[in-house]
Amino acid sequence: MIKLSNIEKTYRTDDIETRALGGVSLTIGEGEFVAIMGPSGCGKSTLLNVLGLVDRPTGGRYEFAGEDVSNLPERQLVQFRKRHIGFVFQSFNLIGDLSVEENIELPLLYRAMPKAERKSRVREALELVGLQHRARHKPSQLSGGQQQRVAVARAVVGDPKLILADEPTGNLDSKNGEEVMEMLTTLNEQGTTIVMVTHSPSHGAQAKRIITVLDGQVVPEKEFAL
Amino acid sequence: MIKLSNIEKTYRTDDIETRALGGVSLTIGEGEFVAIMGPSGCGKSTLLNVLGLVDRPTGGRYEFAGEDVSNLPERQLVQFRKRHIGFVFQSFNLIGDLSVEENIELPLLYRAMPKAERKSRVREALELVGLQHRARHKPSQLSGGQQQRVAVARAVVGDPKLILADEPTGNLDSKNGEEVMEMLTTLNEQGTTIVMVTHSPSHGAQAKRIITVLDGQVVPEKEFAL
Ligand SMILES: Nc1ncnc2c1ncn2[C@@H]1O[C@H](COP(=O)(O)OP(=O)(O)OP(=O)(O)O)[C@@H](O)[C@H]1O
Ligand SMILES: Nc1ncnc2c1ncn2[C@@H]1O[C@H](COP(=O)(O)OP(=O)(O)OP(=O)(O)O)[C@@H](O)[C@H]1O
Ligand SMILES: [Mg+2]
Ligand SMILES: [Mg+2]
Repeated sequence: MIKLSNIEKTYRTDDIETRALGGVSLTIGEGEFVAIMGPSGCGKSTLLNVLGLVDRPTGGRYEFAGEDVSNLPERQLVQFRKRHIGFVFQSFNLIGDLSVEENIELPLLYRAMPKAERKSRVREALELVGLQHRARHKPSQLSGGQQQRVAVARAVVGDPKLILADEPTGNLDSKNGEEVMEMLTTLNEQGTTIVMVTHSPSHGAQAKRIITVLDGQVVPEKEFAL
Repeated sequence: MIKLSNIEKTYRTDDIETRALGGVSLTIGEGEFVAIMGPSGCGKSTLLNVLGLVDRPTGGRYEFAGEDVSNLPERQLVQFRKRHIGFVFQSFNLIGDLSVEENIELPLLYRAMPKAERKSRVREALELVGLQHRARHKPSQLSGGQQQRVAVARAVVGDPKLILADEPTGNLDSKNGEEVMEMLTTLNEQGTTIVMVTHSPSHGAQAKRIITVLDGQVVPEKEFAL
């Protein structure tokens, strides 16, 4: 489903050049549940942003479901992303002026879906993360972990083919963290492909495969068979 | 050093009233290292904001080093806070237009400190969190964990009497997380009082005392002696 070949991502700031990803190649099959782990600053969010069509690579090729998406024009990229991908951002990226339920509804506005169905799906997603009683609040009126759960709800509400989650349990206590992991596992059993960045070894272990990143490169997986 | 008596904090949004803290009383002695734990949304950040003079309680009394600070006028509150308290916010609160080193320097601008000494302290704080090579970057050019480390560096640079840290390792891999815990432990051995909110049981265990919060109330500590 996903094929990255020699992906490069370099950031330039005045005189400093940061090679965030240096020649990353990997394949992720449909229905897989992959965890991405590695030290702070090694390139995990950058990799997820490339996978999620949020960021363009500076080099290399990205094939999604057989289609070369590395050079799609902006408008097509956005359409593709909104329809197929659910993204949980590391810093949530909730819209401050919209209520919790309006935030969660956003991905559904990109489809031809009747209002009644949108409302019922939003309510379902809110119940999955236990935040029904906060539907009308603004993000700034929520705790850190509640904001994170809204971000998770927004990523799953549209039942996307691919869910990319950047540290979805980083601000959650163990019980809420387990509930999010349970939701992701259930979605995966129903066929959703999941790629999750995590710093938690116990949550990483709940995925079916772990990809380790170090200094912008993927560590060859067979090293772990030693 | 810190004495909270019957602290109340209620938020009102249109028709909904949220009692974030309902009658919290606790004492923290100088030089203690306390962890605050509890489920998402139970009131930990609110408690830390009251302790850090970032938020005023809606009821109750707060004595800091013998002085009643519950009703200080705004200007005095800010002065007091800047001089005595270092705060690591759950969402970092870095200033986007300032570089990493300018962000870390901020608490030092509130004192009569010569420029050369400020610069050397900032450099020291950067080295403590391993981000010397990112000094001139803007926060938006850093990874989530790097931003969190800048927030930690800014909290410790002024060598404050009290450090309040709201989930300071939530976005860090185990190695970087351990380095932050080591830094806090060392500061505590040198006499700094530390109150840290954490979701990580292993980091909570490195504190000398754990305060559990549930639904806006402190759970009586002697229950754990059973
Ligand atoms: N400005 C606000 N207006 C209304 N309610 C608020 C506001 N800020 C916080 N709350 C509510 O107060 C309660 C406590 O929030 P707090 O941020 O202290 O939780 P927390 O324990 O830090 O949670 P987390 O572990 O998720 O960070 C939550 O239910 C939250 O929704
Ligand atoms: N806009 C940018 N400009 C310059 N450098 C950047 C930019 N964004 C990211 N970087 C750098 O790219 C590298 C990889 O960043 P990335 O956010 O992918 O790390 P990460 O593995 O997700 O880290 P963390 O675990 O701390 O979230 C980091 O060294 C970071 O400083
Ligand atoms: Mg990241
Ligand atoms: Mg909090």
